[in-house]
Amino acid sequence: KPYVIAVANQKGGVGKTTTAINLATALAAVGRKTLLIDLDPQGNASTGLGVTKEQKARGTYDILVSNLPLNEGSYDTAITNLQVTPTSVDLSGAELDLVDMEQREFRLRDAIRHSPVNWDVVLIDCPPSLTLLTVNALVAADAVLVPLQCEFFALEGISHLTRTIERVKRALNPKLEIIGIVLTMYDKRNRLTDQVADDVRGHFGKVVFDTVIPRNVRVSEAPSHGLPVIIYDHACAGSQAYVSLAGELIGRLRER
Amino acid sequence: KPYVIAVANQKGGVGKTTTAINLATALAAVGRKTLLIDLDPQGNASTGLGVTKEQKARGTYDILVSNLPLNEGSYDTAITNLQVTPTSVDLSGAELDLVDMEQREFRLRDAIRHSPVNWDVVLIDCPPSLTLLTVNALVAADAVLVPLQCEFFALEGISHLTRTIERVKRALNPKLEIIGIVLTMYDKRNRLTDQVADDVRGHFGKVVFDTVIPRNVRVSEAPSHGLPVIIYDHACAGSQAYVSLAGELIGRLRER
Ligand SMILES: Nc1ncnc2c1ncn2[C@@H]1O[C@H](COP(=O)(O)OP(=O)(O)OP(=O)(O)O)[C@@H](O)[C@H]1O
Ligand SMILES: Nc1ncnc2c1ncn2[C@@H]1O[C@H](COP(=O)(O)OP(=O)(O)OP(=O)(O)O)[C@@H](O)[C@H]1O
Ligand SMILES: [Mg+2]
Ligand SMILES: [Mg+2]
Repeated sequence: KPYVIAVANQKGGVGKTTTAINLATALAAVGRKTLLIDLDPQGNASTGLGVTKEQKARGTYDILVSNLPLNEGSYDTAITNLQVTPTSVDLSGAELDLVDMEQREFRLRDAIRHSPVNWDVVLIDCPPSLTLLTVNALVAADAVLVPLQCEFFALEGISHLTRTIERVKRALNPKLEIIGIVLTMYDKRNRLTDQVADDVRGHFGKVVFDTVIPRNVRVSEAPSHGLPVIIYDHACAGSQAYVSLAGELIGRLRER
Repeated sequence: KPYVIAVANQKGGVGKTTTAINLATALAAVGRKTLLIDLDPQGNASTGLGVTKEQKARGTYDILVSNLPLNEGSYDTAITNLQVTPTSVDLSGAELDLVDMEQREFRLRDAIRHSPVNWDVVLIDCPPSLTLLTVNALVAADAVLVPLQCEFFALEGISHLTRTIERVKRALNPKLEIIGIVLTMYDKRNRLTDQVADDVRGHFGKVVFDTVIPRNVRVSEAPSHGLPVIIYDHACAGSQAYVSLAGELIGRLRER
């Protein structure tokens, strides 16, 4: 049974997709059979891993709404041990389609449970919202990993996210926990960055990963080449940080 | 009857809220009676204009779901001629509440039409999604203003947004148009930025505003003071760009 991690934060543009892609790649590189499920209608995780338009035609939407088995909507990537469940813009219709369905919050959890393939880890890239798609991810997950941009607006939304996680934990998924908060787009020239980082560490303590992801232009260039940054430019500061983060995550997975 | 502009883009973190706040402030500063409606459950536009927690308790959710008149959910700000309709996290429940309602896509349009107050311009800050809340904004709007970050993932989503605008125009709001696309967080040190900017101008031509908003740390500091950047630091590059953008927008409004 795979360990399932939802990469979630309703604040937009904080590095959810970038974190999901690079952690999935790093976990695959150290031999863990990994699946990355793209749950965002924008399909950025699919593109960032070089998935073709044809592959996107059968993926997350069909799994959630038409009961397609998860392994039939998952594809190999250029990276050994890493598969991806792609999505297309159809997925934005799933929010309305799911509303009237039985067990609408459990569709993704059941799709993972009933799959014959034995992944070690499943990562879910969530959209920037807390509606039914993200709730599906939180119900299916063992843990949530929260990328948090070191900016004022991003800090403001964190309590809404933790309250939602608590609600899902109480009502739908008792095992759910926050496995870690990772500070992203850290820019040491910007005074506000340090203030936000201090606030977050003060409030969440050890839950916050030691590794901080710096703002690094190579990270934003990688998706246009259909590659994770840790492959596109493994020596840059962004890649080094993601490799270090993967190391910390694996340590926390071992403890559980 | 006010001219209504939806500030929208389903890609997260591209500068929707920052653009809505600063354009609203600039329009108010030149004498236009302006209302900014916060349609994002994160409530960043409300916070960025210094709205109190008490005011947030009665706003967009009540207007959309419980028929509260728009002017009863709108408050004066510290800025002359600028009012705001705040929101709180309750609004994320509106997506599900609206689904079974009559005329669910027209709730915001009707609230604006039935209001006794005569604003000149209404700006709507949209959430990072294309679900019922954003559709309400597109149906209520005369035009859409699209902030576009000069990054690869942001460029990928633009065709999904334009198709959605076309669909709403055909089915629900024939007058809807794109009044402009503004390039945000422009960083001239980053080669990718220029490539994306060239792509966008090549594809959208004159629709793209001449004014480009530079990445500027003062912009991200302003919200922690509850002020728009054009007031927090009117001389910085970010503010100058927003004032210039407002000038271009006013020119386009005059033409219509
Ligand atoms: N460390 C970094 N340095 C520089 N740019 C980054 C970094 N991390 C992410 N980016 C860029 O910032 C933008 C936002 O990141 P990303 O798309 O991963 O965020 P997201 O939270 O998934 O966004 P959304 O809310 O739209 O799903 C992207 O263009 C990405 O390439
Ligand atoms: N020109 C700029 N320079 C530097 N930082 C900026 C700029 N514009 C916006 N920001 C910062 O970038 C972050 C994202 O901007 P903003 O919140 O306005 O985007 P958004 O599109 O409204 O996000 P969401 O999709 O979550 O609603 C914020 O922390 C904001 O302060
Ligand atoms: Mg994303
Ligand atoms: Mg916003």
